[in-house]
Amino acid sequence: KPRVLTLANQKGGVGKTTTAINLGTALAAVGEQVLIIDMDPQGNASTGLGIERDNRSVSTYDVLMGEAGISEAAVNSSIPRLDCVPSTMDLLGAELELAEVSRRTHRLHDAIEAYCDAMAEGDGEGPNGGPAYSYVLLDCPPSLNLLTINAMAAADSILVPLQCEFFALEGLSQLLKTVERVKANLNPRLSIHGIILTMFDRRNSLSGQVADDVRAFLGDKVYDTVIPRNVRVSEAPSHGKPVLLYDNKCSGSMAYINLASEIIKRERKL
Amino acid sequence: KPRVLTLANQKGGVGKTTTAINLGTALAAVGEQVLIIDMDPQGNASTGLGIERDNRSVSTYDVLMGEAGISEAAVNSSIPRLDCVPSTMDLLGAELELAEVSRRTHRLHDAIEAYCDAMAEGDGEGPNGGPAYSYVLLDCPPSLNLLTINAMAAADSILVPLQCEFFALEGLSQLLKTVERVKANLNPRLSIHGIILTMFDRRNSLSGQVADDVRAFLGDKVYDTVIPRNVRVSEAPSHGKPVLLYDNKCSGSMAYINLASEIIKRERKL
Ligand SMILES: Nc1ncnc2c1ncn2[C@@H]1O[C@H](COP(=O)(O)OP(=O)(O)OP(=O)(O)O)[C@@H](O)[C@H]1O
Ligand SMILES: Nc1ncnc2c1ncn2[C@@H]1O[C@H](COP(=O)(O)OP(=O)(O)OP(=O)(O)O)[C@@H](O)[C@H]1O
Ligand SMILES: [Mg+2]
Ligand SMILES: [Mg+2]
Repeated sequence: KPRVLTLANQKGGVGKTTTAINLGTALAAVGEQVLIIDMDPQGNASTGLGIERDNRSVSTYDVLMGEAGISEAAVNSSIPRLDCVPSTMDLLGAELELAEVSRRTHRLHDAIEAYCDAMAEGDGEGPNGGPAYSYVLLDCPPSLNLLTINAMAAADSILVPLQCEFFALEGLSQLLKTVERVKANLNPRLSIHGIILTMFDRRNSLSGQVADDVRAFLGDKVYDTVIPRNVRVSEAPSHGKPVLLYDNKCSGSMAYINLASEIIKRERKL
Repeated sequence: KPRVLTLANQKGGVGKTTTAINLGTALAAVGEQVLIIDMDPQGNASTGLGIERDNRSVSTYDVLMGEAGISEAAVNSSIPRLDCVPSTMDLLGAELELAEVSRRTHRLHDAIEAYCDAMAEGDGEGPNGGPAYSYVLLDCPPSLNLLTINAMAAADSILVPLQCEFFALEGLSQLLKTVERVKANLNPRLSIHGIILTMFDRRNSLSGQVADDVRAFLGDKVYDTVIPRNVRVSEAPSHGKPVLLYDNKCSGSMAYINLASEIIKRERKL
């Protein structure tokens, strides 16, 4: 069974998509079979992985509506061992369309279960004939809506990217409350994997203050690795590549490689 | 009747709240009576204006539910001629609670109309005995949900903050489509006031490319004023102040003052 990790934070622009893409790439680089499911109608994760708009004929929307399985929706990215279920703007309508549907909070959970069952029955082959996924990453939109709830209900654990800025701190306690509620009512196995400090700017004393506050509040739930603000990171998506491929020597890439090894170490201890 | 302007963009972290706070402050500084309505459950605009969590006993949630009028919900900020209807996390439940209610897309529009009617009947006095508002600014959450639709249905015009980054460009055409749909179905007077380029970084060639792309695509819908990335802007909210008060000589403040005068010039031409 794959480990399912979700990137969530209702504050916008904190690095959810950038972390999903680069953590996924780093895990694939060390030999894991990775699937990224884009749960955001904006489709930034799909674009950042180089999946053109006209190569999204089957998407996350179809999976949530039950019209396609995960194997059918997954497409190869240009990165070995990294597939993606892309998203389109159709996903905007999902919340309304699922309002009256049973198990509307578990549509994604059920789709992943169906994929696992098919894997168990079959010859252990994954989609497109490849091997089975060992990691599934879920990239969430910036809200606590049905799409994010579906992701939390399907996940084993949640990674919280947190921008080192004042407004980003405000939403943290609400996010943690929502996680507790999902754990109590929808998904008892959901845990907090950790908090990732992103866009840390050494020149800006605010970054340091926010980092200190978060570590004081959450202790070792906060990863040691801090992702610096690094212009190469924001340039990479316009080339349809993760920064790890666009410029693997820049400070952003080094930090994502360190983060991946830190996460894998934590995974091994679990 | 006040002019109602909404700050909207479903991409997260592009500067919606920062622009609402600082544009509101600049308009108040030149003598306008301004109300900012915080439509985001995160409540960043309320916090950035220094409104403590325990001073939000009446909030945007109550206004949308019809349990309080705008006059009752508005509180003074520390800035002369600038009031705010604060928001709390209760607003997260509004979308579900309004699902079966009639005119659910026009709850805010109807509340503003009721305020205008009360003003016309009364002696022209605004809330807390002050004068009537000439500008109402609406700060939206990062999504195209019922809260943002309510803001667009209530607005005369929309201002679109656009971060000079690649992912931010991706969502622009979808946002413009949504505006057209709201204009056709819910609010025929809705127009696009303009696109504000934010967090422009001179050291980063990507900023220039994005700015050029947007100007090529939308021409003079894009304001001349560009808001630079400036660390003083991100420090100000931790002091509960707009950057215009926190450091009125920094490049961020100067840009917001220029933006306000450009917007007022456009308003005069309308
Ligand atoms: N370490 C970094 N250094 C510089 N820029 C970054 C970094 N991480 C992310 N960015 C840029 O910041 C912007 C926001 O990041 P991203 O889109 O990943 O955040 P998000 O949380 O997924 O946003 P949304 O809430 O809209 O989904 C993007 O333009 C991205 O390229
Ligand atoms: N010109 C600027 N220079 C530097 N930092 C800025 C600038 N404008 C905004 N910021 C910071 O960037 C972050 C995002 O800005 P802001 O919260 O205003 O965006 P938003 O679009 O309202 O976000 P959300 O989508 O979560 O509502 C904040 O931490 C803010 O302080
Ligand atoms: Mg994203
Ligand atoms: Mg905001």
